[in-house]
Amino acid sequence: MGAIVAIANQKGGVGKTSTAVNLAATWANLGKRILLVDLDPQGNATTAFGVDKKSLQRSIYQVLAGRCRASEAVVVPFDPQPHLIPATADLSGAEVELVGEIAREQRLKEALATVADDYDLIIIDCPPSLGLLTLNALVAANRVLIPMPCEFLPMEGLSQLWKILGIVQARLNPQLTVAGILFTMFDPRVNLTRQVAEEVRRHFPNQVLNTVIPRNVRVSEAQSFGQPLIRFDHRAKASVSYQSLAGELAPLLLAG
Amino acid sequence: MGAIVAIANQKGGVGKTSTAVNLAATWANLGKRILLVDLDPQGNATTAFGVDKKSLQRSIYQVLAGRCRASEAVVVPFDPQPHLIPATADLSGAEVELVGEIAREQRLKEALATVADDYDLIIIDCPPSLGLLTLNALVAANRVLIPMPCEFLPMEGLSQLWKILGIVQARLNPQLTVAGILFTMFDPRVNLTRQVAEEVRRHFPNQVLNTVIPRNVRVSEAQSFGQPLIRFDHRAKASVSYQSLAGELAPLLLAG
Ligand SMILES: Nc1ncnc2c1ncn2[C@@H]1O[C@H](COP(=O)(O)OP(=O)(O)OP(=O)(O)O)[C@@H](O)[C@H]1O
Ligand SMILES: Nc1ncnc2c1ncn2[C@@H]1O[C@H](COP(=O)(O)OP(=O)(O)OP(=O)(O)O)[C@@H](O)[C@H]1O
Ligand SMILES: [Mg+2]
Ligand SMILES: [Mg+2]
Repeated sequence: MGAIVAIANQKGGVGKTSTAVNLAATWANLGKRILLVDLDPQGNATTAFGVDKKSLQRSIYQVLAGRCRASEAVVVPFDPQPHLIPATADLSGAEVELVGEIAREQRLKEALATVADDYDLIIIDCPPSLGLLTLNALVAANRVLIPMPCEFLPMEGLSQLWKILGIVQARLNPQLTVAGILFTMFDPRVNLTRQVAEEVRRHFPNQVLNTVIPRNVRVSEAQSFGQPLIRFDHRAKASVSYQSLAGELAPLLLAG
Repeated sequence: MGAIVAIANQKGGVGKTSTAVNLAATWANLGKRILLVDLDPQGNATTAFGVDKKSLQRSIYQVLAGRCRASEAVVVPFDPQPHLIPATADLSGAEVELVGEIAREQRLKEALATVADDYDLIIIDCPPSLGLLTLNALVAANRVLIPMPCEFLPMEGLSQLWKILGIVQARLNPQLTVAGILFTMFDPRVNLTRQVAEEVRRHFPNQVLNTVIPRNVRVSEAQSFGQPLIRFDHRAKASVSYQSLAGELAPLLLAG
């Protein structure tokens, strides 16, 4: 069974979806069998893969609610890889519905166990919160990747996230380890960017990945065409960076 | 009783907190009596006002849980205005705790009614979700302001948000009207920005505010010093824009 990595950060707009989509597509392009799970009621990963939400029969909501198997919700936006379990707006009901359930944090883990052998890696795109959906992802995953722009408010959120990860490791999922902190929308010309980067490297030694994703409008443009960057413009600055990120993370996430 | 405006958008990182903090401080500078309510477990508005969360006895969590009155949770980070009801991480428990309560969407409305006469305007900074906390804000408020950067994924979220606002108006709060859509982090040199701006103006006629907030690193820098922009650098491009936004919204939010 391959790794399962959650792309998580409760701070909004830090590049979780962009990272999940572009890493999935970059590894798929290299022939890896990749499943991307969209766990955000916004369904941004689903949109970024060009999938029309209105046409979907099933989504991650039905899987979590136990109404269908994970394999039945899988769609294939680009032949042959990556695969996607999409999300629609009804997922926002799942948090409230799961609250009273027994073992509510284990739902996603149990569902993904039924398809894990079909993939080299499963990537989970998390919503901007530390609620039950993200908790399900952190229990299902054995690795967590934390995208963050080098700004003040995202940095402040890092220590809250770190505390939560410690609790999850201690009480729900001892196997969970941090794959790394990924600097996104990075602009080295901006003083604040360099200052925050230095401070994060100091507070979280050996956790910051070498690869940095530059600010690059092609990321948003690709999304407006429903395509991952590797297909939209593989020579774009951010695409090249996501390709070197795929290289840096492969030994950790795709080993064996 | 003055207006209550919720700054809401379930898309993350669109400038909700930056707009809430800078509008509150700009109007306070003009002598208005302003209360900012931080309704996000991240507590970013609290941090952006330089308040040390560890030193707080009470926060919005105790108010929603009925353990103290709203007036008892108010702090004054800058003398004499604006006032703030801060948020701490324990607020993330509120969503789960409120689920089973009767009239759970009315908690904030009832709490703020006890202080509304002390202020010309109350501003609520919402978290990046459409859960119970944001719902409480949309029930307590009579206006909603929607910040959004002119990018593809935030635009896509607008129609989902519009649907939810319709439901809230029909079933929970008929008085709720949209104060406007505010373009943030606006960079006119970027094609995608202009295209999205045009499309939003076409789909939501008469809803887009004239004032646009430019992308300006001084916004983030001010936050790293725990100061609103009007105090940190009132001549910064974004500060000047927030001042003209305060002028554009005053007739709607501060009338009478
Ligand atoms: N490297 C980059 N350069 C420029 N823009 C970027 C970059 N990465 C992401 N973006 C843009 O920034 C916005 C936020 O990114 P994204 O939606 O991936 O973040 P997120 O953390 O998934 O947000 P949310 O918290 O709402 O789920 C998007 O409009 C995206 O197109
Ligand atoms: N006009 C601007 N120019 C440049 N940076 C900005 C601007 N407005 C906001 N920012 C920065 O963008 C990031 C996101 O802004 P902010 O935190 O206000 O958004 P938010 O919608 O409140 O996020 P969340 O969804 O996490 O609550 C912050 O780091 C902030 O400093
Ligand atoms: Mg996302
Ligand atoms: Mg915010």
